[in-house]
Amino acid sequence: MSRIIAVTNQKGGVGKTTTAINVAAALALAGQRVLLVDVDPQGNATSGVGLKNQAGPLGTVYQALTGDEAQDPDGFLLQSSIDGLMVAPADRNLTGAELELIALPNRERRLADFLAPLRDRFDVIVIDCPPSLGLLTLNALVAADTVLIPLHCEYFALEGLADLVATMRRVRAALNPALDIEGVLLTMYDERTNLGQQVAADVRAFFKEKVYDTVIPRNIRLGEAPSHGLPAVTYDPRSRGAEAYTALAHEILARHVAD
Amino acid sequence: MSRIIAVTNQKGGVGKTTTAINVAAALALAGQRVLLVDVDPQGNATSGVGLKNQAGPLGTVYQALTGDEAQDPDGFLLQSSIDGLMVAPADRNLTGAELELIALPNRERRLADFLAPLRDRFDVIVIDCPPSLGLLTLNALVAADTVLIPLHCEYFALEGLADLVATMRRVRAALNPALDIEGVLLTMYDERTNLGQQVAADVRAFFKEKVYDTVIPRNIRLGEAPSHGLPAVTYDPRSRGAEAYTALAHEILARHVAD
Ligand SMILES: Nc1ncnc2c1ncn2[C@@H]1O[C@H](COP(=O)(O)OP(=O)(O)OP(=O)(O)O)[C@@H](O)[C@H]1O
Ligand SMILES: Nc1ncnc2c1ncn2[C@@H]1O[C@H](COP(=O)(O)OP(=O)(O)OP(=O)(O)O)[C@@H](O)[C@H]1O
Ligand SMILES: [Mg+2]
Ligand SMILES: [Mg+2]
Repeated sequence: MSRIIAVTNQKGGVGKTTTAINVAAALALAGQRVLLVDVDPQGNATSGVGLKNQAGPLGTVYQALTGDEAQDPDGFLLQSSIDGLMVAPADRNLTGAELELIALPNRERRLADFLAPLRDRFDVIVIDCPPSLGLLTLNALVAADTVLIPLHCEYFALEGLADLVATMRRVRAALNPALDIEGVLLTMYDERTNLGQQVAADVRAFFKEKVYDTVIPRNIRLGEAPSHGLPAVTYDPRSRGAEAYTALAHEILARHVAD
Repeated sequence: MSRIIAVTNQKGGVGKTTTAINVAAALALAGQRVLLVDVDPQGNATSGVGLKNQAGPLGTVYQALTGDEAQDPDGFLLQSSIDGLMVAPADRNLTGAELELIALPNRERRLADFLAPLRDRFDVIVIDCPPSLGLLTLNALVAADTVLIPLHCEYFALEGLADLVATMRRVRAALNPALDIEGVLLTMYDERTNLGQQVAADVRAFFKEKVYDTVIPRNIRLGEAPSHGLPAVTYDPRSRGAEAYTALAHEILARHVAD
């Protein structure tokens, strides 16, 4: 079922990295062969799985995107601490990549070209995106089959959805006709507040069955896990946050079986 | 005391916009002449003060940055609902501005040139930045006298500080020698968690007296206010969030008197 899923939302701090790490790890724990690709210059997904400042034999995602196209993709992958989970790490050189990519041929497809030969070795490839709609996110939208959209149930997060949906429409028209929504995930959900309930109702009305049944509650263990270099699903598997991401991974798998 | 303060941190969702809006509004309510400049393509600061989809007679920040340099800056300003607070609104065209600015002369100084003639009409100019270290944030760092860094007391937010400080050092060396730190603001602080206390202790050890005494607690009214198009300091002035931002505005003023 080799599938490339871009985890994206240009609104900052909505749980993209936390979702990418924990979905990738939970799918690996469920027996899938998973690759986590970090295209965010902040490198939070890389450090969140304990690989901060590490690179493959040929380098990081930065070299994979800006270097010679004939490189062996294996040279950019690292084994994580979890069986079945490999990682293509980021480094802060990616900050400059947006400017460098502009001058390169094929600038929107460089990530798609890098991942193409890896497709048959992984069941799922998860891409963590930066909080913007620039060339790095564009590369992820061109490479991906589907987009998983984490959404913090607050007003500003709702506002940004229209921009994201419009960008996806433009990518579909010009660069990646098959791009679809994998799902919309409500994160840091606090059912006690009116705001949370209102935004959740608006999102379900707009995206309908694309909204996952699984909702991620606010849970401090999700905030603590990265400082230990571990996904929450291995750092504290019985926490509410870890259990929610494990349920989400199973919901994602069940949706594909139904396909 | 005309001062240009860039509110920036490339980490997403740490409270940049909430801080920019409420500091600008609280300073205006304290009798200062304030301009709030929105250079984030998301336009959250613009909608957070009730000016969504509005533009000045000559346009928005997008036109001010990419258009002809001889334009009258007044043509890009709007009056907010608060006496003493003017706004230079953003629009989503700014998403493309990063690519367009690259080809323009003076590309890092276009915001500085736009704000220069406005300096003597305002006591404080507050710039809300996007969650990245691209050309829009670079323009803000070149235009600013100081940087106000909102920091969410969590692991990933701490990680990004090194990149921000390194970028400021590069800007100081090449483009804006006087750039200094206005202050570091602890936001969404929850003193009940170990993580919050640990990160706060690390930040105070590193930034010392630059860290504001005022700390912003997590407070739902700060999340609700933008959906009413009002800063929290006018939407619900007695809320813990509004009182904290009012205290912060007075701490900022007191620090300048001491200069
Ligand atoms: N459900 C949750 N409960 C509690 N804390 C969470 C939850 N999800 C994420 N966090 C914390 O909130 C912060 C923001 O999450 P995260 O970094 O995953 O968001 P992001 O969308 O990737 O941010 P950016 O836009 O900067 O890439 C992090 O410190 C993370 O640890
Ligand atoms: N102290 C607080 N208590 C509760 N909610 C808050 C607080 N500060 C900000 N928020 C809410 O958290 C979310 C993130 O804040 P905000 O949008 O200001 O961050 P930002 O750094 O500007 O994000 P971005 O990186 O996307 O520009 C918003 O929904 C906001 O309403
Ligand atoms: Mg992230
Ligand atoms: Mg913002």
